[in-house]
Amino acid sequence: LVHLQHVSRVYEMGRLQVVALRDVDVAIQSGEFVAVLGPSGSGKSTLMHIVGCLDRPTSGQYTLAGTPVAALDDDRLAALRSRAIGFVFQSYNLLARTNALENVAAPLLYQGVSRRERYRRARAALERLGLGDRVDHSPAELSGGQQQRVAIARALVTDPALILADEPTGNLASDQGAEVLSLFRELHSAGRTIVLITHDQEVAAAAGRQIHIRDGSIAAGEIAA
Amino acid sequence: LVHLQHVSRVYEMGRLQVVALRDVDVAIQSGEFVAVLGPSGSGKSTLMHIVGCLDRPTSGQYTLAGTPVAALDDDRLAALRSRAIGFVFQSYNLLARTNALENVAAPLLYQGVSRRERYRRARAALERLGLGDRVDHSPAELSGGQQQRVAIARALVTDPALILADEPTGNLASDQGAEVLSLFRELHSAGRTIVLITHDQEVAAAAGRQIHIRDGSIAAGEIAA
Ligand SMILES: Nc1ncnc2c1ncn2[C@@H]1O[C@H](COP(=O)(O)OP(=O)(O)OP(=O)(O)O)[C@@H](O)[C@H]1O
Ligand SMILES: Nc1ncnc2c1ncn2[C@@H]1O[C@H](COP(=O)(O)OP(=O)(O)OP(=O)(O)O)[C@@H](O)[C@H]1O
Ligand SMILES: [Mg+2]
Ligand SMILES: [Mg+2]
Repeated sequence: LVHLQHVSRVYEMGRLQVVALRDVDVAIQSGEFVAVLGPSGSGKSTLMHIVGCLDRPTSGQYTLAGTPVAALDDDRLAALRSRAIGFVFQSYNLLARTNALENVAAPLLYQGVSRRERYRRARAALERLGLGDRVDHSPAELSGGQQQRVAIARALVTDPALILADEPTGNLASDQGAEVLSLFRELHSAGRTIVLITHDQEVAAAAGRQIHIRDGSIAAGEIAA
Repeated sequence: LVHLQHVSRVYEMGRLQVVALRDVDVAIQSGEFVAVLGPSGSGKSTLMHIVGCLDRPTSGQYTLAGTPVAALDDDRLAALRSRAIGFVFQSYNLLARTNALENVAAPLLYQGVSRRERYRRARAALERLGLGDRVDHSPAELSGGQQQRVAIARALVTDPALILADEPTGNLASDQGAEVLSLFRELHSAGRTIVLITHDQEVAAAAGRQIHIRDGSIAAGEIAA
């Protein structure tokens, strides 16, 4: 499903260059549950943005379900992304002055789903995450952990084949974190592919395989499940 | 130092009311290290914003170092806050398009410190948090965990007597989280008062006392150290 070969990502900052990813090879089969771990600043989110077609590699090849991503223009990339990939951002990226229901329903706008059906599915996703009584709250009227759960509901509402989650339980106490993890396990056993960045050992242990990143490089020995 | 009596905080949302804190009594002595725990949405950040003079109670009394906070107008409250309190926000609240050095130096502007001295102290605080090589990066050019450490450096740069931290290690892997915790312990043994919201059991165990909040109320039996 996901295949990166010799992928690097370099940020230009005036005269300086910051190497976020350095010659990275990653292969993720359809239906896998993979955890990505590494210190702060090691390149985890950068890797995830590339896998999620939100950013392009500086060099190297990325093929998604057999298609070379470099061959797709921005419109076709956006269409592929909105149909096949659900993304939970590390900083949530919720729309301000928009309530939780509308935030969660937004990805369905591109799928041609009726307004009534969009809101029905969005409400169901929010209830699944324990936020049935917060559907009318905007991000500023929600706690940090509630915003995080809205971001998770939004990533799942289109029922995507590939789910990418960047520290999805970072702001949740252990019981709510465990509920989110059991939701991901359920989606995995229903055949979804899940790639999840975490520094929580319990969450990492739930995955079938772990990828360790340090200073932009993948540590050896990660291929075994 | 911090004394809340019968404090409530109610948010108005059109016709609805959301009770975030309900009749809360909290007393924190100068020099204590206290952890605040509770599920997502239970009122932890709301409590911290009131203690930090960033928000006012709907009812009840709050006295800080013997002064009733209700008697202070907004200007005197802001002066007290910028001199005596360091705050690490759950969502960092860094200034966009402003590099890490300027973000960290900003609180010193109100203290009448020379530009040269502001930058010297800001650089030292960033180096203390392992970000000596990221001083020129704006928040968009930093990872999540790096942004969190910039927010911590900014809270400490004025050497405040009271440090309030809202999930300060939420985005940090265990080794960097441990470094932040040892920094807080150092500040505590130097006599600073620390109140820290966390869901990480190891961090909570470092505190002398724990306060548990659930649905806006403090659970009984938290007074013992
Ligand atoms: N502006 C607001 N309007 C209405 N309700 C609000 C507002 N801000 C917060 N709330 C509600 O108040 C309650 C307490 O929020 P608070 O941010 O204090 O929770 P918290 O304990 O910090 O949670 P978390 O661990 O998720 O950060 C939540 O249920 C939240 O939905
Ligand atoms: N726009 C940018 N310009 C320059 N450097 C950047 C930019 N974005 C990220 N970086 C750098 O790239 C490196 C990798 O960042 P990334 O966000 O992938 O880390 P991460 O592993 O997700 O860390 P964290 O656990 O703290 O979220 C970091 O050192 C960061 O400072
Ligand atoms: Mg990251
Ligand atoms: Mg909070």
